[in-house]
Amino acid sequence: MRVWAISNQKGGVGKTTTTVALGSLMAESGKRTLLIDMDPHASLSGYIGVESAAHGSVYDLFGIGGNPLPVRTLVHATQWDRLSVLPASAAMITLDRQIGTRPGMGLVLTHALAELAPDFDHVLLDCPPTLGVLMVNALAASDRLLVPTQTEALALAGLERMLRSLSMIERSRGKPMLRTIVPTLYDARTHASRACLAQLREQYGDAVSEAVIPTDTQIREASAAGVPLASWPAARRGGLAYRRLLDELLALPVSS
Amino acid sequence: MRVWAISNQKGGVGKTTTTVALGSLMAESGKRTLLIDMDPHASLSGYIGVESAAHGSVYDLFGIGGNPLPVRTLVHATQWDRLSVLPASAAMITLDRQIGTRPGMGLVLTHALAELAPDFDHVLLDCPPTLGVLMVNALAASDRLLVPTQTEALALAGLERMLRSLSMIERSRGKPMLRTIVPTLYDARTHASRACLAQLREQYGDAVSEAVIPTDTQIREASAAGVPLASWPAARRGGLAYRRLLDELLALPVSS
Ligand SMILES: Nc1ncnc2c1ncn2[C@@H]1O[C@H](COP(=O)(O)OP(=O)(O)OP(=O)(O)O)[C@@H](O)[C@H]1O
Ligand SMILES: Nc1ncnc2c1ncn2[C@@H]1O[C@H](COP(=O)(O)OP(=O)(O)OP(=O)(O)O)[C@@H](O)[C@H]1O
Ligand SMILES: [Mg+2]
Ligand SMILES: [Mg+2]
Repeated sequence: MRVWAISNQKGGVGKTTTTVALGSLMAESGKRTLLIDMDPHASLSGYIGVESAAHGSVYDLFGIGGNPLPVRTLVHATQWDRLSVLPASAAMITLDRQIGTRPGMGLVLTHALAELAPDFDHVLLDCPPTLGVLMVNALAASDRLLVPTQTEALALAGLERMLRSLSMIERSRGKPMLRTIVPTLYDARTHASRACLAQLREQYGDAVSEAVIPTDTQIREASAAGVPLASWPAARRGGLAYRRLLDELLALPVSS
Repeated sequence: MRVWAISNQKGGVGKTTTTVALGSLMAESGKRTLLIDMDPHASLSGYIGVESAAHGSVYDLFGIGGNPLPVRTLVHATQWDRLSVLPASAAMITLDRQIGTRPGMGLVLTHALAELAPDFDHVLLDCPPTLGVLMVNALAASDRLLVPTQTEALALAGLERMLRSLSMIERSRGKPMLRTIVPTLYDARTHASRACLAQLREQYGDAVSEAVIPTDTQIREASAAGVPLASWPAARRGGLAYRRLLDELLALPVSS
């Protein structure tokens, strides 16, 4: 089982879109795939249509005010073969405050995923645009971090700040994190986008994926319809870019 | 002194852009204006070029591990007349965990702003895409909440979730929060954008501003250049929309 965390402290860069797109392509290619919504705003849960009210959520893994629920009871099948979801809930907003500096709460997700190892080939963690206890859990549990980055100037400056903050948190992991920066919302017609992509490659070299995700209005249409990218053939440009990205990622080494 | 909080749990909807645009227009019209960056990712501080390393930040108001710094020492002039900034810093990431459930930490900003009341006509709070202790402070300290909302389907569903979560937090204020929903990144050419705007107005009525902020690539150019909207004449469409929004907001009642 490979675990991928998809994160960026900058908002609206395509984290949820990337998680659902890659997950749906993995499931389409025959892999048993689990999407976990780590964002209290529950965008992924809303996109896929698996709301936490009926099912329980990532919150219940932490056992605040009671016993933690077994992770298998929180995982739900979707209408797409081999694609399951563990939803988020608004209650996750309060996790940082409730946990405070209590030790050991950074490994809650790692232990839960160890139980699921026989059931899934891939697990993708859609992270919130913050670096709190949910992000600490995601980093500890994952093999590789994907950082969707919008190809525009402020986002580049933000990326540097984010990677600095991340290395503060990664120290708690003990081993360095494998990272891939994924350029998103790329518009080849604008000079600003092209200049940003060139700067990303210059500054971060091989850490930047070859595949670049273009702006494709059909991606927005697919999310409005609640249909993952693999099942939305009209998103030709976006679909092709995410398939290339997936091929590239699967060829990369898995962490030791 | 009027205090405005600009927030949405959804990322990338134009919170920072709206804060800087409105602030720069207020300063241009002769009002003494303070922008406060409440986001640990420090987008606004990066945009305006006031980094916390040299100056201290919102973090220092909370006095974690020492005495809080006087707010006046944290406020810095910018190169634009009557426009000042109180920057953010990455240390703010840890505030929720460090504060935990300690009482009284929701009014830190309210007390700090009381000291600044003689110095400013407007204070704008650029909030992070989360609802933690920084957001609790922003709500307690502000007269009106502006919620930039992208005119696309997932963002509408997210708005409902966000407003539900907000009312959980607002209870700690004791009095209801005046809110204005500001449609952003609007593209009149697409059916999806037009349909979303119509649904926003149907669902939220007068809580939605008349002014609608269109997608304007010059807005992105202005932020890449680190120049606030009022000083970037090329952003004609965006500039006009934000001036209309400002006129509309200044005509609204201030909370009791
Ligand atoms: N390649 C793309 N082309 C066009 N639209 C896109 C693309 N990727 C994402 N979007 C749109 O951009 C918006 C933001 O995307 P998304 O919600 O995936 O970002 P996010 O980083 O998960 O945001 P948040 O910070 O709120 O979690 C959505 O409306 C989505 O449909
Ligand atoms: N009206 C607009 N037209 C074109 N681009 C815009 C507009 N408003 C915002 N943008 C661009 O969209 C991106 C996101 O905007 P911004 O950073 O202001 O959003 P945010 O809500 O503050 O994001 P975060 O959730 O990370 O705080 C930026 O690249 C910005 O330049
Ligand atoms: Mg998301
Ligand atoms: Mg912002």
